[in-house]
Amino acid sequence: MGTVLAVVSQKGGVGKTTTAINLSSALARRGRKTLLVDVDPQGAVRHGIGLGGTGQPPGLADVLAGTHELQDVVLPTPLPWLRVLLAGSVSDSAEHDSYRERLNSSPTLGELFERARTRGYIVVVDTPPGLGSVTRRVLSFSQHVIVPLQSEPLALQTTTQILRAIRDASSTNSQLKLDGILLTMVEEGNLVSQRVAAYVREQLPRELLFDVEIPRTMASIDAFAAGQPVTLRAPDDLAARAYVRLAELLEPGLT
Amino acid sequence: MGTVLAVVSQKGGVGKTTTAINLSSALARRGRKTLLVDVDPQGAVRHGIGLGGTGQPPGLADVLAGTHELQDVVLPTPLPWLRVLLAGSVSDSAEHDSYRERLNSSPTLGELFERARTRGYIVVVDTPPGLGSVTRRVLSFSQHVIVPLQSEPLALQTTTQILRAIRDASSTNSQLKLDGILLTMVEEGNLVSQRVAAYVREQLPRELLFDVEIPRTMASIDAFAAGQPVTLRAPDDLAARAYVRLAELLEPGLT
Ligand SMILES: Nc1ncnc2c1ncn2[C@@H]1O[C@H](COP(=O)(O)OP(=O)(O)OP(=O)(O)O)[C@@H](O)[C@H]1O
Ligand SMILES: Nc1ncnc2c1ncn2[C@@H]1O[C@H](COP(=O)(O)OP(=O)(O)OP(=O)(O)O)[C@@H](O)[C@H]1O
Ligand SMILES: [Mg+2]
Ligand SMILES: [Mg+2]
Repeated sequence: MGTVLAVVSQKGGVGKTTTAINLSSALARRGRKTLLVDVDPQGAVRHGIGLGGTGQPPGLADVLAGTHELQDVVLPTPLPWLRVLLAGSVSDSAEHDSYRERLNSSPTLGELFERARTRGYIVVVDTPPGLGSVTRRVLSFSQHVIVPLQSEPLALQTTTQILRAIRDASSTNSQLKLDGILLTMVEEGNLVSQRVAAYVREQLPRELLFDVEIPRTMASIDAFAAGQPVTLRAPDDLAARAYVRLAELLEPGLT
Repeated sequence: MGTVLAVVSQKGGVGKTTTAINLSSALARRGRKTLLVDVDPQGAVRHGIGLGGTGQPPGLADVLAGTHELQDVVLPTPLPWLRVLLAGSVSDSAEHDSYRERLNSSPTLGELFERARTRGYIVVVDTPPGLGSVTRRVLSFSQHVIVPLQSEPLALQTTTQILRAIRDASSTNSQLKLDGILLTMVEEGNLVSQRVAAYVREQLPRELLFDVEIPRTMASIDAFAAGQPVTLRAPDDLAARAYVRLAELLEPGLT
């Protein structure tokens, strides 16, 4: 039986998409059947895995709109054990609304997760920033959740809301477990970044914070520009190695 | 007659809040009556202007919920010409939903903008990331909009959706004008950041991109940690000076 792991945050730009892409790649490299699902209408996942180009390849939004079948939009990747379901065509404001409405009222997302789990997939879900209905819908179907936290001032303040949302979600979804908070973009040589990281480490209970932290690296930015997970493009990079360790840490619990 | 200027972006963490805070401070320093309004339930504005602390001081959400009067929640700041309306108490997921619903169905936001404009205020509005109903609601009432664009790979791709949303909004709001795209967090010494900035400058039509660009500076991060706009805390800092120039550029058109 597979499992669903959501990557969520209130704050924008903290590394949700980068984490979803690299964690799922690292899990697949360990030989685990992994399905990366992008539910963010922004559709950023496609860029990080080389399916960028112009326009949006079909995905979840098109299944919800009824123009595509689920099996036609789940795509293979260069990694044998990694499949991906992109966000799909959500190009203007009106479409964003109908996308959200359909996502929240249709059984499609829950059914897709169920099917993937039955086939033994670890489903890694990239979500939009903020505490919206899409994020809560995903949490209602998830068994695991991780929260990236960017190593910048007030990182903790912007985490309280999402932690509360996760507690709310667990009250109606008893299977949901917060695996941990992941410190990201910890910048070597940046005193403020280092101070914030130290502060976060001392403020959060040990079980709430992952031992693994993702450093801010040039290779990470490069990799995204090249449309490849940094874990594949630059495996010796410190961020790449950290994501591999994170997958190592999480994997036993993802069954 | 005052005017409403919205700061919007699809992508998270690109500097909307930092821009809203510093632009409004710089406009106020020029002697213009300015009202900074936070419509993002995340409520980040309060941190950047020293009203952080624990919990959320009352604001827009409380007016919408009917527990506070508008005049009681518009706050003074250390700057004589700057007032601020915070996001207010939106602490859990259920409250996020009702907040959005009320914001979009109640006349409150439009009325507040109207009243501020009648009194000659420039209203600077900080919005949540993404192309949600809140952002579109704000655009329907705005006369000006600026779009921060973080100097990182694929910055342009994540801008097409918000530009389309602005065009949509202009078709029903004929007063809405896109003042420009603002390159932010341009990092000196970071080759990728510099390359992206160069690429953006060559790709975008000159009238669409501000000549002013906001560099990534330690003082900016410091200032937010200290709860003060960088334009006030470190006026010689390059980011502070850039925001002052931006206010200089924009001000004549904001009447
Ligand atoms: N370890 C890292 N080192 C350097 N840059 C990074 C790292 N992780 C992420 N980034 C960059 O930071 C930016 C934000 O990351 P990302 O898009 O993954 O965040 P996000 O939380 O998904 O954003 P959004 O809220 O818009 O969905 C991206 O440009 C990304 O390439
Ligand atoms: N010029 C700058 N130099 C250095 N750091 C900056 C600069 N501008 C913004 N930052 C930092 O980058 C982070 C993101 O900025 P900010 O919160 O303003 O973005 P945002 O678009 O409002 O994010 P969100 O999508 O979550 O609302 C913050 O930690 C901020 O302090
Ligand atoms: Mg993302
Ligand atoms: Mg913000």
